[in-house]
This record gives sequence, C-alpha cells and structure tokens, in this order.
Amino acid sequence: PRQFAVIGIGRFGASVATTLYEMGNDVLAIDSSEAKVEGIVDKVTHAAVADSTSEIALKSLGITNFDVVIVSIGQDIQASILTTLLLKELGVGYIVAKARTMLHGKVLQKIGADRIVFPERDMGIRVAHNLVAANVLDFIELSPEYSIVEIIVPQYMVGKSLRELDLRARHDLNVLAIRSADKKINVTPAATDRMQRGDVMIVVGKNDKIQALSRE
Amino acid sequence: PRQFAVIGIGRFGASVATTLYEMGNDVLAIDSSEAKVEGIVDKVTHAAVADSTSEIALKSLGITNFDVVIVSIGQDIQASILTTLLLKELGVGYIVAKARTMLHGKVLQKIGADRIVFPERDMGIRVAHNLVAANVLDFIELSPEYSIVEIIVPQYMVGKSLRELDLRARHDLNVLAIRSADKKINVTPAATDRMQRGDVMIVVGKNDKIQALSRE
Ligand SMILES: Nc1ncnc2c1ncn2[C@@H]1O[C@H](COP(=O)(O)OP(=O)(O)OP(=O)(O)O)[C@@H](O)[C@H]1O
Ligand SMILES: Nc1ncnc2c1ncn2[C@@H]1O[C@H](COP(=O)(O)OP(=O)(O)OP(=O)(O)O)[C@@H](O)[C@H]1O
Repeated sequence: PRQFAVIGIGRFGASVATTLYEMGNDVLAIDSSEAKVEGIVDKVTHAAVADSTSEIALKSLGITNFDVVIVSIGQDIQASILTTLLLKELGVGYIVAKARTMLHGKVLQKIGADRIVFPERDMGIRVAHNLVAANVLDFIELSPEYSIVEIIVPQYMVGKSLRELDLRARHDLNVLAIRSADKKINVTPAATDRMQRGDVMIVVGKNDKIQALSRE
Repeated sequence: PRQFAVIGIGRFGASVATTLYEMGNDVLAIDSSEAKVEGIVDKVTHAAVADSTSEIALKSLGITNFDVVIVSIGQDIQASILTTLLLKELGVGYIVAKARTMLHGKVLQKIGADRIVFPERDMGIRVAHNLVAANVLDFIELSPEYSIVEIIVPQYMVGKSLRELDLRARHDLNVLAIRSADKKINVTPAATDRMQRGDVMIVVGKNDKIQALSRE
C-alpha cells in the first residue's frame, strides 16, 4: 500500500489529500499554516505544520519514505519550485506538482516533477469535452450500473487479436485501451492489434458482464 | 450545431473556449479586459469586450441565441453571481458556472446555474483517482491527439449493425455509446445493435480518424 504526502493544503491539495484518504490510503498533509493543518487533521492519516522549503523540516518528516509527494503550493511559485527541487534531490520516487502558469510548469518539469497539473486549464478541457459528448463519460463514471476496470490479459487471450476475441459481441464489453507491460497506453486499439503477455485491458461495461469476464 | 459563449477569459475560461473551438464548435469569448480579448481572438470564432454584469451589454451580444453559456469569472464573486442571474432571467438554456468556494457554488446553484465547476477541487479528486488507478478517460480527455465526439448517424449507416459497420477495424474508432432520438443513451452498445435514423454515435478516436469519418 502506497504512502502519499501532500504539501500545501489549498483547495487542490486538500481535495487530493482527503480523496486519497477516503480511498483507503495513508496520507500525510503538510502546510506552513497551523489553521490549514488543524482544518484537515480529521480527514487524513496525519497532518503536520512545516515549511517545505526547509530541507531539515522535510527530512524530519521522513519525506523520503513516501512513494508519492504532491506539491500543491499555489501563489508562492518560488516555494513550489524550491520544494520540488528539494524532493527530487532527496530522492522521492514520484512527484506531482501543481503549476500556476505554463512557465511555472516548464520549470517544474525541468527540475524533475513527474507530473504537472494545471487545475484550471485541465478542468476547462474536461468541461469542454463534457459539454460536447453529452456527459457520457460522467454517465459511465457516475453510474452504479457501469464500471471501467483494468483486467490483466488472461493466458488464453495472449496472441489473439481484438477482432478474434470479439469482446463486444461475446461479452458486451468495450475495450477502451490496452496498457502494455512497459506502461505505454494504446487508446482505441485497432481490431487487428494482438494481446501480449503482461497487457492490461481497460474495459467499460455493465457490472454483471465485467463480473462474468473476470470469472472466466 | 450548438453555439457556446464563454464569459471571463481566465485560465479556465480560455481553456473551455479554445477547446470547444478546436472541436469544431462556434464560440464567442467575452471579457471586460481588452488584453484578454485580443489574446484569444484567433482561437475562437468571435471575441468581444463587454461587462457581463450589464444586461444591455448581454442583450446587444445576442446572448440568448447561445445554447450554452459558461461563466468563468473568478475573483469577482459578485460579478459571477450577478452575471449568472442575468443569464437565467434572459432565458439562456444551459448555464455552467465556475465557483471559488463552496458558498459561492451554493449561491450559483440556487440562482439557476445548471452545472457548477470547482476546478481546483474537481482536479484534486481526479488526480487522486489517477494516482490510484491509471484513468484512461483523463488520458483521452486531456490528450490533444484524441477526441470524443458526437456524430449524427449518416444515411448509409442506418439499419446496419455495429458489427457490419466495423468502425474499429475500418476507421480506428471506438463507439462508446449511441444516443437515440428519444435521448436514451445506450452505453457499450452490442455488436448486433442496429443504427436507427436520428441516432447519434459518441465516438472516441484519434483526431485525424474522426476528421476522416466526418468527411465521408
Ligand atoms: N513553504 C511552504 N510550506 C508549506 N506550505 C506552504 C508553503 N507555502 C505555501 N504553503 C501553503 O500552500 C497552500 C496552498 O497555497 P495557496 O493557497 O497559495 O494556493 P492556491 O493556488 O490558492 O491553492 P488552490 O488554488 O489549490 O486553492 C496554502 O495553504 C499555504 O499555506
Ligand atoms: N464583469 C465582467 N465582465 C466580463 N469579464 C469579467 C468581468 N469580471 C471579471 N471578468 C474577467 O474574468 C476573467 C477571469 O477572472 P479572474 O482572472 O479573476 O479569475 P481566476 O479565477 O483567476 O481565473 P482562472 O483561475 O480561470 O485563471 C478575467 O479575465 C476578467 O477580466
């Protein structure tokens, strides 16, 4: 089970921290403001007051024990950059950083953040898609009847093409994408694409159909 | 084809406006700042300088002709609320409003916004989900290479089954759902389902493949 730390409990950081915690993960929330820390302490595993631009503070929090650290400091771009740099130098495995501007994002990427998030810009893209595609994705994600799941390709499917497997016809399932063992994601795979060992299919369908497939 | 207007060209508003436009929709961008309007004029259909809290300004822009209006005014909560109220009173069909705080969101909902967006909070939830289970839908939605679009079923497809149309094989497109004329949504349609007159296919695929299909 992975351990997460969130630095900067603004609206974005608070949301990441509490959502991860509600999903059953261990979460440490860090902020330089006591008020912010007190406000979140019941909604995460631990919460600590600290200045993340201090290497000593980060070390004393055992930050290198965390698999993923999310840097969600907003207004103070310098603090965001310095914190990210420190985390990289301390050897944190995976760093997610929120950026205010494209330039801020470029700097974060260059100094080693593994994923950059632009909440306003990214949500804008998502809302635009929702408005055009009749909320089908929301419909799928929010509907209790449907699920999107990852299924490790079973032995009998290896070497077969999607056309041969005919999942839509046989199981009423739709293969949205295939993620290969090297983590590459093939979205809307072609009918002739063959399953490889170690592939993971990302499939959408009605719950009972998904259950049926996993039982095979 | 629906007409969209976006009021408030901050990072969120700019992103909604340009994404909708890139997807082939008509978009009017409105902002009280000339600099903002000049900055977006090449990336939307039209851009206008106006104060959205003025009913006269909204009327002169023909705001009631728009199917969807997105209110993405940020810091000025009063302007956001007043604009939303005016749009509702003028009879705009569907209003999306961005909120800064939960309280702001509650007010917007009460005065008639159809959808409230909390970019930082909503992205926090999405990022948390992404960190726990690679979310292909985000990958699709945020990738500039892929689109999810609605395509009105052309005459030559009516009466044919998905299997016969073989869109995945012939066009590298994945039919996520079919919305029939009575607005019912059939998610993960079966391979034997036949297209009806008036059906709309909701399709995901690479942009060039989607262009190719719409040209047919
Ligand atoms: N050096 C630091 N160490 C720890 N926390 C910090 C540091 N600098 C800023 N923070 C915290 O980061 C949090 C988020 O920053 P801020 O509120 O400026 O961002 P924001 O972009 O407005 O946030 P959001 O948009 O997510 O609500 C604040 O609670 C702030 O106290
Ligand atoms: N009354 C108004 N009429 C038209 N535009 C307005 C009005 N009030 C504010 N705006 C515009 O709304 C835009 C977005 O507002 P602002 O920059 O305060 O929001 P923000 O929350 O920082 O945006 P984002 O987070 O999306 O970048 C600004 O470009 C501003 O000029």
